Amino acid sequence: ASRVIALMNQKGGVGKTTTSVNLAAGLAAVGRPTLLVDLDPQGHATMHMGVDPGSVDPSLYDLLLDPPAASGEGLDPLDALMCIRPNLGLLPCNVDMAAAEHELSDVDERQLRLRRILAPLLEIYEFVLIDCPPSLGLLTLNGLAAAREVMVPMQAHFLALQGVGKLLETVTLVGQHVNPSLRVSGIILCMHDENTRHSREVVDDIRSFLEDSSEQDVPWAGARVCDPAIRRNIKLAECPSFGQTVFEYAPGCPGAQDYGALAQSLVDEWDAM
Amino acid sequence: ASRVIALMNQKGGVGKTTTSVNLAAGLAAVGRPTLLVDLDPQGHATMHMGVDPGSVDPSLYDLLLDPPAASGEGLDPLDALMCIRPNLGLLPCNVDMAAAEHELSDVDERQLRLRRILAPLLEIYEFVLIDCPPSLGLLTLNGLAAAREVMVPMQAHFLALQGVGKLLETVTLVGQHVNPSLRVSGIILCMHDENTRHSREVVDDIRSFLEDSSEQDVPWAGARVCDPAIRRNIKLAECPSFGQTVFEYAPGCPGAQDYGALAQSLVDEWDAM
Ligand SMILES: Nc1ncnc2c1ncn2[C@@H]1O[C@H](COP(=O)(O)OP(=O)(O)OP(=O)(O)O)[C@@H](O)[C@H]1O
Ligand SMILES: Nc1ncnc2c1ncn2[C@@H]1O[C@H](COP(=O)(O)OP(=O)(O)OP(=O)(O)O)[C@@H](O)[C@H]1O
Ligand SMILES: [Mg+2]
Ligand SMILES: [Mg+2]
Repeated sequence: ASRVIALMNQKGGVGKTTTSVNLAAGLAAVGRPTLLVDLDPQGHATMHMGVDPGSVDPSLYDLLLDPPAASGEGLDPLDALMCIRPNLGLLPCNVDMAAAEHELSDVDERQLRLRRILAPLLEIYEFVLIDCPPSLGLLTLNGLAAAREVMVPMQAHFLALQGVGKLLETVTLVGQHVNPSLRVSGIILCMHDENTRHSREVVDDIRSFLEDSSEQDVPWAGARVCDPAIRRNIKLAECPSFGQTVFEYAPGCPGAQDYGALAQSLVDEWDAM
Repeated sequence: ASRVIALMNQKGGVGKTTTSVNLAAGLAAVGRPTLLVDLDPQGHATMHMGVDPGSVDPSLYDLLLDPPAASGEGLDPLDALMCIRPNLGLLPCNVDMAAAEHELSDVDERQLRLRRILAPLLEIYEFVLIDCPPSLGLLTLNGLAAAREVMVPMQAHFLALQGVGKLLETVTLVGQHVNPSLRVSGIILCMHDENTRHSREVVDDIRSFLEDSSEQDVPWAGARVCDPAIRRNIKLAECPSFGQTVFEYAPGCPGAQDYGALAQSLVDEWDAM
């Protein structure tokens, strides 16, 4: 079995890509075969790994338009798959993916295409991380339909809390219609200022909300605030410009420590199941 | 004449709302009649001023659906206008505005509605700041069509640079089709870490790009990096939860100093024209 995680939050700039890339790299670094899926037309995860979205061919976009079918037709995901680091594969985005939301809007099984693309790849990869775009549109819905769990990167700020209701409502709808086993397993605190009272208050807010929900029949009943939080660290903002993960760019810096520890906690939790 | 500024950036979480609110408050504080327009269905600017988007009636949304017409029909903007502080008016968002993009998609002059709403208000307000949503959709296009200048809040990070091309392309298109006098007048550096080499390099990148464009026939030929940059300051993330501007919540803190100085620079520039 594989652990398939959608890194999702419709709010922009909260750390989805930074988390997808560096968590994937952390998992690969401890020997777990990991697949990173760049589901965002911005192509930031692809760029972050040093791949140029302008020259990717074929890409995840091509697969979404022509996914593998039971009949054997459709593109083979292995053609788009890039083995970019030891233990780390990438399904890259290319610049045309901006058209996907529109072009997929009235095709068959439009929410299930990514699930079909990933099915054969689950035999190769133990962990799959899906970097979602900052929206609740068709691409994100594909991410949620293909995943088994959702992790929500967010900042511990008041305004960041405002979108959480809508996010959970979307996860619930996807769970009801196309993916009954979908769970929210964690909140990942990104760009975290552990020293401010404001952050602590917002985190307390999140924790008490999750405690209240733990006895209800909701997809986030088992969710927790992930440990550790990811501290703000300029190295994490620098390494994308070099096409590197934080482990390559600045091993041992706080960003590498935090994502490394978070990756290890995901592995330990998985092995214990 | 009035200075009508769209605070625009399709990237999420870059400081559009924090800038719209605190710059508007800074202008009002030095005695300039200022209007804050909450064009974002998230309603964060409205909340930030202590107004509940769930109970606003009528709202900017109602005006967009039924704007004032030459015939005298349509809603009166003064009905939706809220005088929320000395010298500071608000055209508030309400929760239904999420439907606006869809409902406006095939009406007459769908990009020009905000311009018609603002026209009578320019007799009352010297400065108008329009808080745009994180998208390039119909609401943002209304903001760009109604404005005379665009200011772009952004973070001095590599990944933040990636969306700038698309942003400028959109401003150019709006300029060509509906608003020939639209200019990009400034880049506002938000959440700025002045002490890191990475931020300095990105700012140098931006400055040299603007210098190269200064002789071209493009809408950003006159744009500059605004001074001062707005430093990261937790007070700016805290005050929205109290429905206060930073000047009310923590006068004298770095966030108040920076937005106060930026407001003063906009006033000085305007008075000198
Ligand atoms: N812990 C951190 N410390 C410092 N900078 C960070 C950190 N995490 C992310 N960043 C920077 O913050 C910005 C936003 O992060 P990121 O791109 O990962 O967010 P996102 O949610 O994927 O954004 P989008 O919604 O546009 O896809 C980027 O410039 C990134 O380099
Ligand atoms: N200078 C700053 N220092 C600290 N926190 C800040 C600063 N500027 C903004 N923030 C915080 O960062 C987050 C994003 O800011 P803001 O909401 O203003 O961005 P935005 O571009 O309007 O986002 P959206 O795209 O969702 O509308 C908020 O939680 C805000 O309180
Ligand atoms: Mg991203
Ligand atoms: Mg905003």
